[in-house]
Amino acid sequence: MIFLTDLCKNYAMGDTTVHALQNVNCAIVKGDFIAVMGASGSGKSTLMNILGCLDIPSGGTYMLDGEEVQRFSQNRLAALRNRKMGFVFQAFNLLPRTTALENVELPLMYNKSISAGYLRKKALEALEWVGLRERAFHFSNQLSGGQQQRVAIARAIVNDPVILLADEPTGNLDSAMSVEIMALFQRLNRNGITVIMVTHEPDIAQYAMRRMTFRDGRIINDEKVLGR
Amino acid sequence: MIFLTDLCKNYAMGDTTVHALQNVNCAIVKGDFIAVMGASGSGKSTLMNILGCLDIPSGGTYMLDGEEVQRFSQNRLAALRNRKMGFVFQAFNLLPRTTALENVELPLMYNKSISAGYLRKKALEALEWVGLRERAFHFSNQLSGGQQQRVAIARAIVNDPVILLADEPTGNLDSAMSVEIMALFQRLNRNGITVIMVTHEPDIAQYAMRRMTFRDGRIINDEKVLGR
Ligand SMILES: Nc1ncnc2c1ncn2[C@@H]1O[C@H](COP(=O)(O)OP(=O)(O)OP(=O)(O)O)[C@@H](O)[C@H]1O
Ligand SMILES: Nc1ncnc2c1ncn2[C@@H]1O[C@H](COP(=O)(O)OP(=O)(O)OP(=O)(O)O)[C@@H](O)[C@H]1O
Ligand SMILES: [Mg+2]
Ligand SMILES: [Mg+2]
Repeated sequence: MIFLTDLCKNYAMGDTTVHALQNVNCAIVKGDFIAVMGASGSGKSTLMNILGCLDIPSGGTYMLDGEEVQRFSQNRLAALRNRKMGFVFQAFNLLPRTTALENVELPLMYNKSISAGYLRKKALEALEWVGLRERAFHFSNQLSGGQQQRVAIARAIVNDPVILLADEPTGNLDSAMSVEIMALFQRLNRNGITVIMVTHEPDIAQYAMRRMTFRDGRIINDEKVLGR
Repeated sequence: MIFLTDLCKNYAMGDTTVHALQNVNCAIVKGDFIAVMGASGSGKSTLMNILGCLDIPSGGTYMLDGEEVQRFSQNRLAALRNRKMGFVFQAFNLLPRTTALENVELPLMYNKSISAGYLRKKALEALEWVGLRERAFHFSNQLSGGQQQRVAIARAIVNDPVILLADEPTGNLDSAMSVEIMALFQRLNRNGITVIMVTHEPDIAQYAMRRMTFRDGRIINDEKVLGR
């Protein structure tokens, strides 16, 4: 389903170059549940942004369902993103001066075929799944950090994405809430959604089926999670 | 040093009221190292914002070194904040279009008595302590999530605060880097800085001397960390 071949991402900084990703090679199949780990600055978010069609590589190939995505125009990338991807950003990126409900409804608005009533129903359901039904009408700045993170998760799943990309989805959640979110991700994964999640917490990585470890822009380890 | 008496914080939301903090009572002495824990939405950041003079309570008293801070004007709060507090925000709040070094120098700029050379030297040293000396000239949007978090930590400690308030300071850091940041906090604490840190990770709370647990805006537990 996904093939990355010699994928590279560089940033030119005056007379030095930051090699954020260097010759990344991997295959991801439909229904995978992958935990991406590695030190701060090792390239995890850069990989997620390329997989989620939010950024393009400097070199190499990103093959998705038989098409070379790194060749796509901005418009084709945006269309693919809206149709197939759900993204939980490391910094949440909620719209300010917008309620939790409006933030979650946003991905559905690209879909001209659904009614306003159905849109609202789906968004409220997604908020229910993350325990935030009663915060639906709070503005994003009236929510705690963990509540903002959960709104970002609801927004990522409301449009039934094929691929869910979650960058540190439990970074601001206590253990009990983290377990609930992981149970939700496992349920989505059993229903066929491919889940790729960055986490620095080994307890959270345990919920995945496969663990990929980054160092200095390269994959140094890619193995099955024991017992899964 | 700090006494909170019947501290309350409410938000009026149309016909309902959110009780973010309800009758919080506690004493904090100079040199304390406190881990604040509790579920998402339980009032931890609200407490931190009031302690850090970024917000005022709806009721009750905040006594700091013999003065009732909840009576202060905005100007007096700002002066107290700049002189005594270092704050690591849950969302980092770095200035965009500003380098890591400039972000860290910012708290020092209020101090008219220090030279530009000394200001730069102190800021570079703080970046060194969080392992980011070589990222000093990156802009904040050119840093990874964990790098941004560490710049926020450097900025909070550069002005030799009396009280360091850190809201989820390791939320985006891997284990090795988290251990380094905790060693830094312990070193600062041994040098006399009072450290109050929100964390949802029990392994991180272990570095503190005292653990305070919140639920629904109240302190339900306040005890010494075993073995410390
Ligand atoms: N400006 C606001 N208006 C209305 N409600 C608010 C506002 N700010 C915070 N709240 C509510 O107050 C409660 C406490 O928020 P707070 O940010 O202190 O929680 P927290 O313990 O830090 O949570 P987290 O672990 O998720 O960061 C939450 O239920 C939140 O929805
Ligand atoms: N726009 C940019 N310009 C220059 N360098 C960048 C830019 N964006 C990221 N980098 C650098 O690329 C490297 C990888 O960044 P990335 O965000 O992928 O790391 P990460 O593994 O997600 O880290 P973290 O765990 O801290 O979130 C970092 O060293 C970072 O400083
Ligand atoms: Mg990252
Ligand atoms: Mg908080």
